[in-house]
Amino acid sequence: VIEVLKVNKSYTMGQEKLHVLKNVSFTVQKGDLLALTGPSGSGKSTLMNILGCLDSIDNGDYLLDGTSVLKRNANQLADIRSKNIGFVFQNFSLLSRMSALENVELPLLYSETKNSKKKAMEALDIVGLSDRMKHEPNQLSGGQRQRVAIARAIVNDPALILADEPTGNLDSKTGLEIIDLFHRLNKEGRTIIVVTHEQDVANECHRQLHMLDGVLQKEFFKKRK
Amino acid sequence: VIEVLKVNKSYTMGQEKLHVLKNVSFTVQKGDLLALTGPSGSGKSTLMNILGCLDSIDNGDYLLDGTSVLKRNANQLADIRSKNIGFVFQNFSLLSRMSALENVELPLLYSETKNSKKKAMEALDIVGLSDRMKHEPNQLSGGQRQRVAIARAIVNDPALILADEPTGNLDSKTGLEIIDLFHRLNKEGRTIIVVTHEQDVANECHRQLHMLDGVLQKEFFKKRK
Ligand SMILES: Nc1ncnc2c1ncn2[C@@H]1O[C@H](COP(=O)(O)OP(=O)(O)OP(=O)(O)O)[C@@H](O)[C@H]1O
Ligand SMILES: Nc1ncnc2c1ncn2[C@@H]1O[C@H](COP(=O)(O)OP(=O)(O)OP(=O)(O)O)[C@@H](O)[C@H]1O
Ligand SMILES: [Mg+2]
Ligand SMILES: [Mg+2]
Repeated sequence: VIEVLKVNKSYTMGQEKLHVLKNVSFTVQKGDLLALTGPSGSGKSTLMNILGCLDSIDNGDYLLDGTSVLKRNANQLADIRSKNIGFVFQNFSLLSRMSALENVELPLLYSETKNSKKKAMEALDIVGLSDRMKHEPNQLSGGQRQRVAIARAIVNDPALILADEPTGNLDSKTGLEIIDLFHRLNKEGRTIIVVTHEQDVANECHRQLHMLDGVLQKEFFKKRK
Repeated sequence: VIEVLKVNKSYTMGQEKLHVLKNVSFTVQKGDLLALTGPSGSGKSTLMNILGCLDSIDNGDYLLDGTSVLKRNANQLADIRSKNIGFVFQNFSLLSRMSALENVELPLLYSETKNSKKKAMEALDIVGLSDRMKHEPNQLSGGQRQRVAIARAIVNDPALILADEPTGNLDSKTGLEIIDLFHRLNKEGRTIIVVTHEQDVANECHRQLHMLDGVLQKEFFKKRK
């Protein structure tokens, strides 16, 4: 379960201070499938990086399964990330000198999981890239790189998946296959938060949170699928 | 005017040869606004890189304003790119150590255009980023980086604009502003080719070419807007 309590986050650049997240509060239950929408620059990725324990907050609190992340040290946060959270980065963040397979296998090596190569191949097969395993990122199309990033995020069977614009570079058919994948993973009990600017992707989620200029809007509740 | 004649392009990786563009032929008239669509991995960016004189072809021909690019040397191609073509890269290709303003100003410095700073500021203002001019790419959101890439492509008033997925990271409202911008530039007589996987962006164009597995499909002609 995720509890975000009055989180504020600012970036300081020289004299300028940008207040990007303003008193953001919301709760996510285990097994939710939630869309986070909002204009470009509204603070979605900044919030996702905090949820993924990749960035700090200025004030407020963030509880993951009841424990505040402020009470955990860097090693504990790294441990939580590698075991429980799968993160799809908006800019993919693939390692350029490694093949698609090696990129997807990396989280399994960190968490010392067995059969890492076989699991990485299965994840690439699920996103439709079993014929591109040996390609390095610069030998792949934009949407193929994005799908490698998705495969890497799901390979470790995480309890929480945070996907930042996972279909931005995909055509509708391939994009729907990824949404179907998220539905399947969600039915297995995984909690999923998807940042998207495509309304038909947001409509596929159970809940939708909308961000405007760092302020979370009143939630428009949807019926469960 | 662009004439693509039976272009073939393959990538060789070790023992494997990937035939990515297969006998691609089409013509674009001056002042056309054309959408290029197709599934992820179908060859759109590969074709765009050839049109932008950034990549070579294996056989066939590509005539730009009546002259084959095969007959031009590297200096001439660089000259054509800097003066006549604006390219929006799918992965933005911004220089990380330079501010948004410096990134947009760069093409003007190459072509020794006057008032480069003022023109760069105007281009950033057109894409809605006049309050982010001093930010470096890693201090910008995904969609903001994409808009800096668009500003850089238009700053030199190019006759031909090649935009590879220019709205992939933008919310609908910001995306429509970019499409409106392309409409305005097209009405001024510029030729524009947009790769997109968003059907409503493709519908805003005069023509639509669809790529499937490296083969250009029969064109579905639309009435002029
Ligand atoms: N440098 C390379 N070496 C080997 N294969 C490559 C290389 N670059 C691209 N490819 C392959 O060529 C095919 C076409 O790639 P391209 O980037 O043109 O696709 P695309 O239509 O732009 O896809 P997307 O919509 O995902 O961006 C892909 O299957 C890709 O794996
Ligand atoms: N490191 C940084 N330093 C300064 N400002 C930053 C930094 N990172 C982001 N910003 C600013 O914070 C704001 C929010 O950025 P964020 O990436 O969260 O937006 P977003 O909602 O994900 O946008 P998009 O949909 O375009 O990806 C933006 O206006 C951006 O310019
Ligand atoms: Mg973002
Ligand atoms: Mg592409």
